[in-house]
Amino acid sequence: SPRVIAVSNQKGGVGKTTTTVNLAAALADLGAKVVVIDLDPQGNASTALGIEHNATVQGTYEMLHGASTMGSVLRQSQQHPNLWCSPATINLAGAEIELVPSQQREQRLKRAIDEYIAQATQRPDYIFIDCPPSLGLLTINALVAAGEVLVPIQAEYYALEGVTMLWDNVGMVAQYLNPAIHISTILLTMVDSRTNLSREVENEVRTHFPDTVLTTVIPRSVRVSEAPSHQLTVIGYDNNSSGALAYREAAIEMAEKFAQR
Amino acid sequence: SPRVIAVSNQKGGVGKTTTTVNLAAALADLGAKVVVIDLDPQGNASTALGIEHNATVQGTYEMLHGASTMGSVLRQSQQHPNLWCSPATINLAGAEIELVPSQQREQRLKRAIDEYIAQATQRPDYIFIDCPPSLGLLTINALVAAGEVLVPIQAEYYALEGVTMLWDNVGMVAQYLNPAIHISTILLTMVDSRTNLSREVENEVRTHFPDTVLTTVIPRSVRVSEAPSHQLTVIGYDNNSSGALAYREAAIEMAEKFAQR
Ligand SMILES: Nc1ncnc2c1ncn2[C@@H]1O[C@H](COP(=O)(O)OP(=O)(O)OP(=O)(O)O)[C@@H](O)[C@H]1O
Ligand SMILES: Nc1ncnc2c1ncn2[C@@H]1O[C@H](COP(=O)(O)OP(=O)(O)OP(=O)(O)O)[C@@H](O)[C@H]1O
Ligand SMILES: [Mg+2]
Ligand SMILES: [Mg+2]
Repeated sequence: SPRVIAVSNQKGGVGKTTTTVNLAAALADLGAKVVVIDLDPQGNASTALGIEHNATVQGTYEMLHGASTMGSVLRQSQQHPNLWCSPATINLAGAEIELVPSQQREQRLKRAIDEYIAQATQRPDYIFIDCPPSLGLLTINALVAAGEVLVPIQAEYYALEGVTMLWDNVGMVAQYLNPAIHISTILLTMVDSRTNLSREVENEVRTHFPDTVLTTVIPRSVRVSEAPSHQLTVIGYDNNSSGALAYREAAIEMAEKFAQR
Repeated sequence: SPRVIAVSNQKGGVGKTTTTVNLAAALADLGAKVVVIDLDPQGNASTALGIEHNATVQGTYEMLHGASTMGSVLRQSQQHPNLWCSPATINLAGAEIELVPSQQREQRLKRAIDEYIAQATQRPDYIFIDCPPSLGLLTINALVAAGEVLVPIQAEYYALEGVTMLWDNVGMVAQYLNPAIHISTILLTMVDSRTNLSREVENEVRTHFPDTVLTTVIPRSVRVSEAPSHQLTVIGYDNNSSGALAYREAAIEMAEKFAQR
């Protein structure tokens, strides 16, 4: 059955979206069937994959409210044919407040995914969920639906400070809502080996999470940040750039690590 | 009466906290009395100002629930004696869900600030509110309590894409909850004039928001990102660095612009 991976970190701007779309693209180009669920009202993952997400589009919002099935909202990426995306529209911004008083508010995403997997003619190999920078109901839905969490950590001081909070929250979800959820993977992003700060953060992370952090790190590279303005992943925008290479390596390392579990 | 400024942008990692603490520090060092309200459960502003914010501390959470007054939770910065901070503790993470069913849920912060201003022996000149990267109830509370919004925009593609969403949200709060709220200031952060992307984003912002964006921009500078690991603002950490200089200039430009209104 598919690997369902929530990409989460409540710290903002650490590379959640960039990691989601580029790992997904790398795995899709290797022949895997990959789904990306954009769960962030900003819709950055939808933008990076070139998927329309104006307010009239049916997407993740309708899926959470049970108005549409996941199968009906998935859109295929032009650039990576094995990659499908459930777009985030502006309506998603209201979902957190709307869901608070509703029934089974934490299980909405899980029910939609389980239903999709049960009826899909070709089951996906990977389902990535791009989370917003918070630990509210949208992220809780992702942590309940997923089997594992991938945490991007930017090589900066604040990003390190927030990891304990995230670790505790995943623990709470595991205790009360989804016993399977755990942090399986940490990926260091925007690493700049020329600065002391970046090296110090990397050392800290490797010391505290030796079995979880990938050997591959993603370097800071302007090609990575240029790609979304062309509605492309960096894999599609400049496949020989240091960022594209690093994401392809990280995808392979992640797949191999899982196989050896 | 004091200028109450919400520093907000739902895009994560654009420099909200860094801008809040460094503008506040620059104004405090010029002799103004400044208050920073840390409204982000991550507590990054509290960290940068060297203010204790473990779970036992009374802070912004207690203030929102009416359990403590603002005057009783404010702590003085060691480094900048004119600067006081209401710390964010981990309890704040639950506040968004807790506040949804409560009375006057959008007015909690405003009531606490108004009460403080009414009874303070020495009124502050500035109150900055550091918002989390979302448009949920915490940020709505800030937009209701404040008289204006300062929007940091990182010189990156996604940061530009999110501005319309923020603009619309501020408009909604102005229509239904706080007629005074408006985006008064845009500050470009992490500008790297060597890259096309950065120059293009700056041009876009200056074209679309000519009267709102400050002339001063904040350059990307590793000294800025090193400062919080020493529990210091960059003004206190390396006052001659390009980042410190830029934040001092931005503070003066903001004060002068307001005076000429
Ligand atoms: N390796 C990299 N090199 C250079 N820039 C990068 C890299 N990774 C991400 N970026 C840029 O950094 C910014 C933050 O990345 P991204 O938006 O993916 O983070 P996020 O965690 O998804 O943010 P949010 O918290 O808002 O969801 C973006 O402008 C992105 O283009
Ligand atoms: N001018 C700058 N030069 C270099 N690094 C910077 C600069 N401004 C901010 N940073 C770094 O970029 C990261 C993001 O900044 P910051 O945390 O202030 O953004 P934020 O918008 O408050 O994030 P969040 O959305 O999580 O609240 C931090 O690690 C910070 O140290
Ligand atoms: Mg994102
Ligand atoms: Mg912040």
